[in-house]
Amino acid sequence: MRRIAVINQKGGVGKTTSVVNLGAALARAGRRVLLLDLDPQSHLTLHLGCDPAAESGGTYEALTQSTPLSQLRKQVAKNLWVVSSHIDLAAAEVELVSVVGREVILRDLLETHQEHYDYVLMDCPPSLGVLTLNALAAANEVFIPLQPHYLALHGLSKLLETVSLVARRINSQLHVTGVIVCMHEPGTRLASEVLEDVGAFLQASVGGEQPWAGARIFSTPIRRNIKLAECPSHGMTIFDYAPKSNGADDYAALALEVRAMVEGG
Amino acid sequence: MRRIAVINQKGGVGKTTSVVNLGAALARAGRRVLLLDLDPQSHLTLHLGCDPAAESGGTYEALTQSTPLSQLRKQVAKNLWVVSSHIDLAAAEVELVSVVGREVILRDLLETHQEHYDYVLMDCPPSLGVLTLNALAAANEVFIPLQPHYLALHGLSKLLETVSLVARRINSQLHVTGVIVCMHEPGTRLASEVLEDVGAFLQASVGGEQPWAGARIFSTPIRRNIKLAECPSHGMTIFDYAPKSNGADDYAALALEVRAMVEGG
Ligand SMILES: Nc1ncnc2c1ncn2[C@@H]1O[C@H](COP(=O)(O)OP(=O)(O)OP(=O)(O)O)[C@@H](O)[C@H]1O
Ligand SMILES: Nc1ncnc2c1ncn2[C@@H]1O[C@H](COP(=O)(O)OP(=O)(O)OP(=O)(O)O)[C@@H](O)[C@H]1O
Ligand SMILES: [Mg+2]
Ligand SMILES: [Mg+2]
Repeated sequence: MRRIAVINQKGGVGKTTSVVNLGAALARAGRRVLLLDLDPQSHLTLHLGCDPAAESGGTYEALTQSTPLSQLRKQVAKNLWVVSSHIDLAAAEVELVSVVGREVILRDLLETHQEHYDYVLMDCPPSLGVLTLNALAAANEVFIPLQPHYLALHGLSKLLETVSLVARRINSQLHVTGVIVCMHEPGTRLASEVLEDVGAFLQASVGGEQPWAGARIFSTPIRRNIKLAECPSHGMTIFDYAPKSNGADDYAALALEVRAMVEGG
Repeated sequence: MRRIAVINQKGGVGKTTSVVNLGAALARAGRRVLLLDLDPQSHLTLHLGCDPAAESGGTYEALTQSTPLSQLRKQVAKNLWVVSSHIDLAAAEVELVSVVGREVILRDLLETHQEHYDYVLMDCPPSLGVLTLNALAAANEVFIPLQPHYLALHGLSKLLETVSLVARRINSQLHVTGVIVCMHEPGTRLASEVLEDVGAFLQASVGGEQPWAGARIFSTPIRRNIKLAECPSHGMTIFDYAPKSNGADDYAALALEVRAMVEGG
């Protein structure tokens, strides 16, 4: 089971859009996929047409009451399940401040969840607080959506510092698999300069000890495509909303690349 | 002195870009402007070419030690000062959890700051936590940068709820002046649909009691323009980096509109 934390503390870089559409592409390829919404703003939940205020509860109940995930998950498509979130989750940051083992609550729940999934993707808020820490403690891989704009590299090193800390103190299995280039504007000098810098940074880590040694930039960038911004308003993934769009092509190609890393195809 | 909190809990919608370039446009028009970086990620600080780790301190020292702003501010251009931030500020959320009056620390500092400014603009992180609450308690106006994408309206009502709470319990002077349309893609159906909805929502509040009654959408949208994404890498505002670009035109026009609201010109 590949448990993937999708993180970037920079806002609006494509985390949610990537979790939804990469998750959907993997499900359409026949893999069993569970998506977890760890953002109190519930964008993943809303994007998939679910109700944040669902009676049955979501990630808030999971983190504060250890409610089993099997009670909280909801099927949204063939092979695709989601555990939604609600604004109450914002209170979890403060409520969990002095709870012992507050970063590993989600990991314990995933370990006891009897269902077998091929992929668990965790959508995180734009911060490095306790919600993101739970995802990092529960994950074995990290994917980093990144918009090729100036401050991307600045945020990346801070992010990797946090990953290192979690890997050292809490979760020795954690490693960064790769960076997903999102909202890419091909042919612009800014994008190519930023990606050169990110590539050089990752290259310098090869053979080292850090949890991002060997991390790559996924070779499929996700191009800027208005269809990707439109499909949340219909509660759909890009494959239902605009299956012939660049957005659909790019996320399908990314899913192939992700699967090929371990499945060989 | 117009004290303006620039807020939106949605990530990456143009808060920092707007504080930098609207602030710069107002300074170039001869107004005295103070910018406050309330984001632990220090993007405002970096965008203006300042060092987040400045020896002299920043908003973290202001909030946790009540260091006077006159000791913390730094001049970055004619008529333009900034109080920078540092990653330590992330700790403030937790450090201030049980401090009495934790939301009004900044307001007290602004009130004792002897300098006269025409405008104070406060750049907030993508959250509604204690840092944003401090900005709302210290402000008399709220500007809301908004990207005309689907989830904009969903976030807006949550945001206005928070503004209401602060206005009722802490700061009766607080009112929402307007929404700044950022990263606008003219001619797209998504943008026009979202803006229609936002416009209708604000229109419905006219004549009411809420702190956003009478809020408008500023008539100058800021169009998507790669120059705006490039200038942070040079530590410059758009007016120094690309004075003839659409980005410069749009922020200059927005500044005129902002000034005309009270100065009549
Ligand atoms: N490739 C793309 N082309 C066009 N629009 C996109 C693309 N990817 C995402 N968007 C849109 O950009 C906005 C930000 O994307 P998204 O919400 O996925 O980012 P995020 O990193 O999850 O943000 P947050 O930090 O607030 O959680 C959304 O309105 C989304 O619909
Ligand atoms: N009008 C525009 N055209 C093109 N790029 C833009 C525009 N406005 C902002 N950007 C770029 O988009 C990204 C997000 O903008 P910005 O950082 O100002 O948003 P923010 O709301 O402050 O984000 P955060 O929530 O992370 O604080 C930045 O890389 C910025 O340079
Ligand atoms: Mg998101
Ligand atoms: Mg910002």
